[in-house]
Amino acid sequence: RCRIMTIANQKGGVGKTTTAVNLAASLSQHGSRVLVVDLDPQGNASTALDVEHHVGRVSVYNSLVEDRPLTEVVTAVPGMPGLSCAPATIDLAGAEIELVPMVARESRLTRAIEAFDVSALDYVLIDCPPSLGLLTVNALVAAEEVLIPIQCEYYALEGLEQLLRTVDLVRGHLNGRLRISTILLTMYDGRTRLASQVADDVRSHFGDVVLRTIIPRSVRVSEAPSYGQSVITYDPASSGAIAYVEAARELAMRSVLS
Amino acid sequence: RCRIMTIANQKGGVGKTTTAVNLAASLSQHGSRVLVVDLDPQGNASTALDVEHHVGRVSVYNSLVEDRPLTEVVTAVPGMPGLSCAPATIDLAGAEIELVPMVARESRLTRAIEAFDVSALDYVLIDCPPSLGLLTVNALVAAEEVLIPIQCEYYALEGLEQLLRTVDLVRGHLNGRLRISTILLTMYDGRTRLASQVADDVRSHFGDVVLRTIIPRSVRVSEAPSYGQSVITYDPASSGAIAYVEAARELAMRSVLS
Ligand SMILES: Nc1ncnc2c1ncn2[C@@H]1O[C@H](COP(=O)(O)OP(=O)(O)OP(=O)(O)O)[C@@H](O)[C@H]1O
Ligand SMILES: Nc1ncnc2c1ncn2[C@@H]1O[C@H](COP(=O)(O)OP(=O)(O)OP(=O)(O)O)[C@@H](O)[C@H]1O
Ligand SMILES: [Mg+2]
Ligand SMILES: [Mg+2]
Repeated sequence: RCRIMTIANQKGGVGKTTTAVNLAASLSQHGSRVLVVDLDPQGNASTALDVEHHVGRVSVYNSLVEDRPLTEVVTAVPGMPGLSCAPATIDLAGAEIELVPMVARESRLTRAIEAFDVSALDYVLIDCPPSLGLLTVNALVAAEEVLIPIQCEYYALEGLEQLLRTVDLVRGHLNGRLRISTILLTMYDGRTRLASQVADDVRSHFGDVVLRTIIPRSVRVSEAPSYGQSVITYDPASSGAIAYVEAARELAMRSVLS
Repeated sequence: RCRIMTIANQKGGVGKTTTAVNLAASLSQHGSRVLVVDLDPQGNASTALDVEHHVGRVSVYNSLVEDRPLTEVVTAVPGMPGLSCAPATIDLAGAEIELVPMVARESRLTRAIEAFDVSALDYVLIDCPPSLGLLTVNALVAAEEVLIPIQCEYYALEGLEQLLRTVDLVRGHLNGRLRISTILLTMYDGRTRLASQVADDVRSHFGDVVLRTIIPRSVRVSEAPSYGQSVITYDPASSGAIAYVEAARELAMRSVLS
């Protein structure tokens, strides 16, 4: 059974893209077949996976707005067997407005994924932009699980209530299967007391949903995308790579049935 | 003459709020009278300035959607003479959709600011959410200057083209006075080659628009909001505070007439 997971948090810069890319790379290195769907008009996940996404190329935009089959959009990630990507292009920036008057505007991505043969996949990871607009709603409707990356910084807790409320709304009206299955603590800087305070807060509030593995702040993680690689292949021995491999293993062990 | 400046970048987590808050604190400490307008539904700037913004409180939302005068929204920042804030509440999350059918939807903030007595102010700094929707467009229409914070990380350059195009569109159709007056390099981590590469790239591309002052990554900067303070008052001797004071001085020296 293919697990469809949306990586969402409207707070900016918390590690959504970094988590989507590095979990996908690690899962595929251990034999899973993974598709990353890039729903962010900036296309950071497409860049990190070294997948072409210049203006005019067929992209997720075409699947959402013109019902283009995903098979025409999905492309293999160079050098990473088992890993593929449905890239985002800048056209996606206009999609939120274009979708507003459309029929079934919240479930365009669901239709595209259902028409795609996911039986050959183990995971679909959907990277979202930093907002709770129609692109993120489409991702929440298409998925069964939500993974929320939470940066170990003070502002991290402020927007959570709004995100939880949006997930509830989507579950209530659009997708009854949706649940917050995973919370991942990211950019943990052991030098500051603040990071451990935020981590403790999150664990006491969300309990077992929070992965035991914490992703440390690691320069190698932020350097990897400039080489079109995940940190898993760029520097496998770095603390960031080791943590993402651990987190992927923990994620794989948690069955959705739990 | 009051300078109205929008702090925008749709890339998430690049230091928009941190820049708005710490420039405002520094300018007001040196005698300027500054208003911070928080246009981000998460209300991070309101939090950092220790201004009440629970649900139901009058906020920028009411000025945008119900034409409530800004005088009823603006409140003094505790302990910081000369500094005031128009806070954001969670209601603002719905504003983008509510504004879509409204008359003059892009210039609601402009009307609110024009009706407000800015002659008693030296600066209005507008903090934006990480998107290019109607809230950010309202900010771009209301302002004469745009300050773009650019994080010294790889993804920082990806979304810039889209931002520049949006500024051009607003200047062409909605606000002929608008110009990108300032670019500020943020979260510079001297330990990585990547940071200096990004900084060099940005300088060679934008020239003198880029402030000479660079904001270093500094733990004290990220701790300050948890005390409801700017880093300027939380730890004035920290590298982050010193850099923001320098940046504020440089900004003040650059007259808009240049
Ligand atoms: N563990 C880490 N250590 C160091 N840097 C990191 C780490 N995780 C992410 N980063 C860096 O922090 C920045 C923000 O991360 P990322 O872009 O993944 O966040 P995001 O939530 O996807 O942002 P957006 O809200 O814009 O989509 C990037 O420059 C990234 O390289
Ligand atoms: N110079 C710095 N050194 C260390 N941490 C910083 C620095 N500047 C900002 N931060 C931290 O990085 C995170 C992102 O900064 P901030 O929230 O200001 O960015 P933003 O662009 O406003 O984010 P959003 O896109 O969500 O509005 C915050 O936790 C902040 O405290
Ligand atoms: Mg991202
Ligand atoms: Mg912000």
